Order: sequence, then structure tokens, then C-alpha cells
Amino acid sequence: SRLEESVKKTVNDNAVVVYSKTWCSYSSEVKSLFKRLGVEPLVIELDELGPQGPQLQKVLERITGQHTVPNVFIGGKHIGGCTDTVKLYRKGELDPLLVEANAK
Amino acid sequence: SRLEESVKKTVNDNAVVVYSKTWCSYSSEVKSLFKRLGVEPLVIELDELGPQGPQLQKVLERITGQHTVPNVFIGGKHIGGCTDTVKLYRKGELDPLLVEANAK
Ligand SMILES: N[C@@H](CCC(=O)N[C@@H](CS)C(=O)NCC(=O)O)C(=O)O
Ligand SMILES: N[C@@H](CCC(=O)N[C@@H](CS)C(=O)NCC(=O)O)C(=O)O
Ligand code: FES
Repeated sequence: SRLEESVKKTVNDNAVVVYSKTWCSYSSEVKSLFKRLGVEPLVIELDELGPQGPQLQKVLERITGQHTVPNVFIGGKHIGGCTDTVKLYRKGELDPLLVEANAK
Repeated sequence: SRLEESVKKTVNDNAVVVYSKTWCSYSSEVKSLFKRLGVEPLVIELDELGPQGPQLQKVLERITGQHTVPNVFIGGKHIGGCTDTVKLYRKGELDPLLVEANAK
């Protein structure tokens, strides 16, 4: 679908993309992790898009199998949510992904 | 108001009360902390009460100044959210509150 193509384009054209909700603490946590790492992700707040928000979430679920927020992509690759991103960071595996995606 | 009285009665009659939302990870985190401590809080899922959910949240905001979830009470005392509860736990100050409230 058109929306699916636009999501794929967004995640491929930006080094780091975070689909988020403004009032969700897990979304805030992953946004502040990137900030601390000096990375400026493209942040899309799904609760600020009106009816497109739930539609985008459905597309994300179709593409990634994940219906929850935050939904993180690095270098066009689906990473997962907050716990997935933090786990990679703790294992030292987030940095290489960020460098490879030219985010740092 | 009647709803305010009922919230005050609920938090005074139960050792530990958690006002939560089923899909919120911070709410889940605080619920699982209590579980690990062998405590069975009274959990009230605000997103499962229909129109009463937002009304209860307004009352909780009036009583505690806190509009967010999770909203935790121990022994009738307002503790705060997830980060507040976890901080007390890390400092060893949660246990004495739970013992005093007969939750353990
Ligand atoms: N482990 C996941 C948890 C994600 C999660 O459960 N997100 C919640 C908000 S904190 C959500 O999107 N809930 C909506 C739902 O469950 O339908 C992560 O770290 O991102
Ligand atoms: N530090 C607080 C954060 C609470 C918080 O921001 N909760 C969010 C959900 S995770 C909420 O209720 N958001 C609704 C809002 O901000 O209006 C805690 O640990 O409980
Ligand atoms: S909505 Fe509470 S952590 Fe996401």
C-alpha cells in the first residue's frame, strides 16, 4: 500500500527512526538513550497524527510484526522496542549499528 | 465527591493499591516488582472501567497531584509512580513501608 511504501522509504532514508507516543515513558526512555549517545533520530509521534496514527501502527505491525511503541529502526533495519534497544546498548552492539548507519 | 470518598476508602482499606493501565510497560514494571517481593497489590486497571477510568484519573490527580499511571499507594499513603517506587526499593525503604502496612 501507499502507506507501507512511505514507511519503508522513511526508515531507509533516515539513519535512526523511532515511532513513539508522546506520553509513553518507554518511548521517552529510548529517545533519551539516543540523545545521550549524540544521535538525533527521526521521531514520529503516532498520537499526534490524528487518524493516520493507528493506520501507521497497523502498517508497522504488518512490516515488523510489532504493534507496540516505541518501534525503532537503524539503517533501515527493524531493531524492536525499548528493551531490545537497551539490551543492544548494554552488550556494546548498538554503537556498531549506529556507525554503520552513519548516525554517529 | 462520592468518587473521591471511594478512592480514599480503597487506598485506606488495602495494604497496597496500584492504579494502572493494562498496556503500559511502566505499570507492568511496578506490578511485577511487587510480585517479586511477594506482595499482592489491589490493581485497578483504569483502561478497563469505561467512562469511570478518566473520572478516576481526575480524582487521583485532585488527591495526589499526579495524573499519570502507575499511581501507587502503600498503607493509605501516596507513594508516586514507577520510578518513585523503584527508587524506594533500591534504597531499602520500600520494605519497611510494606511491613508497616501489613503487606508482607
Ligand atoms: N518490551 C517492549 C514493550 C512495548 C510495549 O508494551 N509498549 C506499550 C507501551 S509502553 C504499548 O505499545 N502498548 C500498546 C499495546 O500493548 O497495545 C519495549 O521495550 O518496547
Ligand atoms: N516517572 C513516572 C512517569 C509516569 C508517566 O509518565 N506515565 C505515563 C505512561 S508511562 C502516563 O501516564 N502518561 C499520560 C500522560 O502523560 O498524560 C513514573 O515512573 O510513574
Ligand atoms: S505507556 Fe507507560 S511505559 Fe509506555
